[in-house]
Amino acid sequence: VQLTLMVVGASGTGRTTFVNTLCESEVLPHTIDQTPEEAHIETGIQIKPIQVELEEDGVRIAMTLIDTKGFGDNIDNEYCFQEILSYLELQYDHILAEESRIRRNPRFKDQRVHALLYFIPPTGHALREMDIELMKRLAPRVNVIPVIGKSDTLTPKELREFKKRIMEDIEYYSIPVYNFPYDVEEDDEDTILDNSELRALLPFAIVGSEEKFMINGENVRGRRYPWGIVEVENPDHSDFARLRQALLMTHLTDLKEITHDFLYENYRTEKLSR
Amino acid sequence: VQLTLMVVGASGTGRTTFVNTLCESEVLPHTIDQTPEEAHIETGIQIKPIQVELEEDGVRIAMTLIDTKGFGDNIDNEYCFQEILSYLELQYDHILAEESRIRRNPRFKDQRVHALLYFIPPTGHALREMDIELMKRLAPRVNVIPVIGKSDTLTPKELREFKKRIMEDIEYYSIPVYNFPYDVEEDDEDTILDNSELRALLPFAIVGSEEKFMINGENVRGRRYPWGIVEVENPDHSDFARLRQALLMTHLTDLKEITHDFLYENYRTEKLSR
Ligand SMILES: Nc1nc2c(ncn2[C@@H]2O[C@H](COP(=O)(O)OP(=O)(O)O)[C@@H](O)[C@H]2O)c(=O)[nH]1
Ligand SMILES: Nc1nc2c(ncn2[C@@H]2O[C@H](COP(=O)(O)OP(=O)(O)O)[C@@H](O)[C@H]2O)c(=O)[nH]1
Repeated sequence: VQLTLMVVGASGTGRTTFVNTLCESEVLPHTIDQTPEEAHIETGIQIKPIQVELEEDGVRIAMTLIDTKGFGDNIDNEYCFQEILSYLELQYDHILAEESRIRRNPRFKDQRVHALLYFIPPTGHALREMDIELMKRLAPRVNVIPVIGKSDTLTPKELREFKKRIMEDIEYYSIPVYNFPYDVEEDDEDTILDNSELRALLPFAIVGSEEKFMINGENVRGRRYPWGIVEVENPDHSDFARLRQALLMTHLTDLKEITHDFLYENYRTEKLSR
Repeated sequence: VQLTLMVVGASGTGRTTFVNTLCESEVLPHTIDQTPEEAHIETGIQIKPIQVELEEDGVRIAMTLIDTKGFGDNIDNEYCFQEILSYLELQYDHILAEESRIRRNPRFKDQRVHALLYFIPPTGHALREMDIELMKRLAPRVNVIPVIGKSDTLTPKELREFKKRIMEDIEYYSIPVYNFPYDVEEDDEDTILDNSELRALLPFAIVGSEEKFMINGENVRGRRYPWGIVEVENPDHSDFARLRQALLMTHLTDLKEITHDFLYENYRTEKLSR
C-alpha cells in the first residue's frame, strides 16, 4: 500500500515532530542546529520528499512524506504558495505525460499527493489571511486536511472555540477542505457514524512528541511540563490517534480515490481544454 | 508616577492577555468576537493607547498602555514596521516642538514610550526575519524588551534552548535590546546582582491568564489544562512576576531616564543636524 502525504505550515507549528511521531522514529531532522548565519537567508520554501516504511494494523504502508520547510517564514510569502502549487501540478503533469505515451515507462512512479496536512498555528483567534489563501488555492489540487499544531497550547474551552471559529471561517470562505464525505443513502450506519465523528473533530488538534514517559505502567509518548504530562495518544489530550488511524487505515483508500478520480481528472480536463 | 508601555507582537502571541494580567483587570478586549466578515480585511496596524491606574508596592502608577493589533497578520508586513516607528518618532517630535515653544503649553502631555515589549512567538526555533527586522529598527527609538509569549507551550528544556538561541541571534545581529545595564565599578553589589539576574532571564518567558484557581489554599492566576495547572506567578512556570516587578518598580526610573536622556537626545541630534 502506498500513500503520499505533504505537511505544510509555518516554522515552529510542530510539523517535524508530528511526522516523527507518526512514523515513530526520527525521519526528519530538526533544523534547530542551524547557526544564526545559515538560518536567516530568505530562501523561499524547500520541498523535500522522503520515503518511510510503516506498519498499521498488520498492513505495510510505503509512505512518501513531503515536508515544506520555510513556509510563512518570510516577510513576504506570496511565492511560497506558488511553489507548493507547482509541485502538486507537476506530479499531475507527469501522470498526464505517462498516460499519453505509446510505450509505457515500466519504472514510472506515481507521486501525486493524496493529502496535505495544513498546520494552523494555535493562536486561539481565527484563520489568518495566509491560512485562508493557502487552503483555498491548494484545495482544488489536493485533499487539504486542516490541523491545529501544538494544540496543548490551548485549554479545552479555548480549543473548542478555536475549532468552531476555524470551521466557520472555512464555511464562510467556501474552502473545500477534505471533510470525510459520506452518503446518507448509500453508506452503512457504521461508515456514516465514523465519518461524522471525524468531521466533527476537524480541525484535528495535534500534539506530537519524540519523548516517552512512564504513565500508569505504560511507556507513552508525551510532553512533560512542570505542571503535568501531555499524552499524545490520549483522546482527551489530543486528536493525534484518531487522525493517524484515518490517514493510515480507514480513509487511506478514499484519499487516493478522490485524488485520482476527481482532483486529477479535474486538472486533466482543465489542462487539455486550454 | 507615569509610565508608557507599548506591546507589539503577532496576533495570538498572548499580548492582550498579558496586558490584562499586568493590570489585573480586562483593560483590553479580546477581538475574538469579530465575525469572519469583519476580521479578514487587511487593515494594517491599529495603534491604540489606553490609560490605566495601577498600584505596585504602595506606589500609584498612571500607566499608558499601547496595544498594536494587526502586526504580522498580513501576507506582506513591511508597512507595519513603519507605522510603529512613525508613532514613536511622532511623540519625540511633540517634545521637540514643545521644547522650542516660547510660551509653554501647560496641558502638554509627554507621551514618549518608555519600553516596548516585543512578543516572540514560542516556535522553539530561533528569531524569524520579522522579529530581527522589527527589533533592530525600533531599538534606536525605544527600549526594546524581548519576551516569549505563551511560554507554557515549551518544556523547561525547550525554553532554555530557545532563550539561549534567541540571545545568540540578538548578539549576532547586534540588536541593542534593553538588557538591564549596570556599572561594575559604580553600582553597589545588590544592584549588580539584581540586574545580572534579570539579564539572565532575557527573553522573559511570559504566561498570562484572566482566570484564577485555588491552589494550596490560594486563589492564583493560571491556565487549567487536563494535565495540570500553569501558575502565572510561579517562577518555575513563568517569568511574569519578575518582569512585572522590573517594569513597575525596580527599573521604571531607568527605562524613563534612558528614553529621555539617551534615546530622545539621539533622535533630537539626528533630526536637528539634517
Ligand atoms: N507545545 C508543543 N510543542 C511542540 C509540539 N510538537 C513539537 N513541539 C516543539 O516545538 C518546537 C518546534 O517543533 P518542530 O516540530 O521542529 O516544528 P516545525 O518547525 O513546524 O517542524 C520544538 O521545540 C518541539 O519540541 C507539540 O505538540 N506541542
Ligand atoms: N498557552 C497560552 N495561551 C495563552 C496565554 N495567554 C493567552 N493565551 C490564549 O491565547 C489566545 C490569544 O490570546 P490573546 O491574549 O488574545 O493574544 P493576542 O492576539 O496576542 O492579543 C487566547 O485563547 C488566550 O486565552 C498564555 O500565556 N499561554
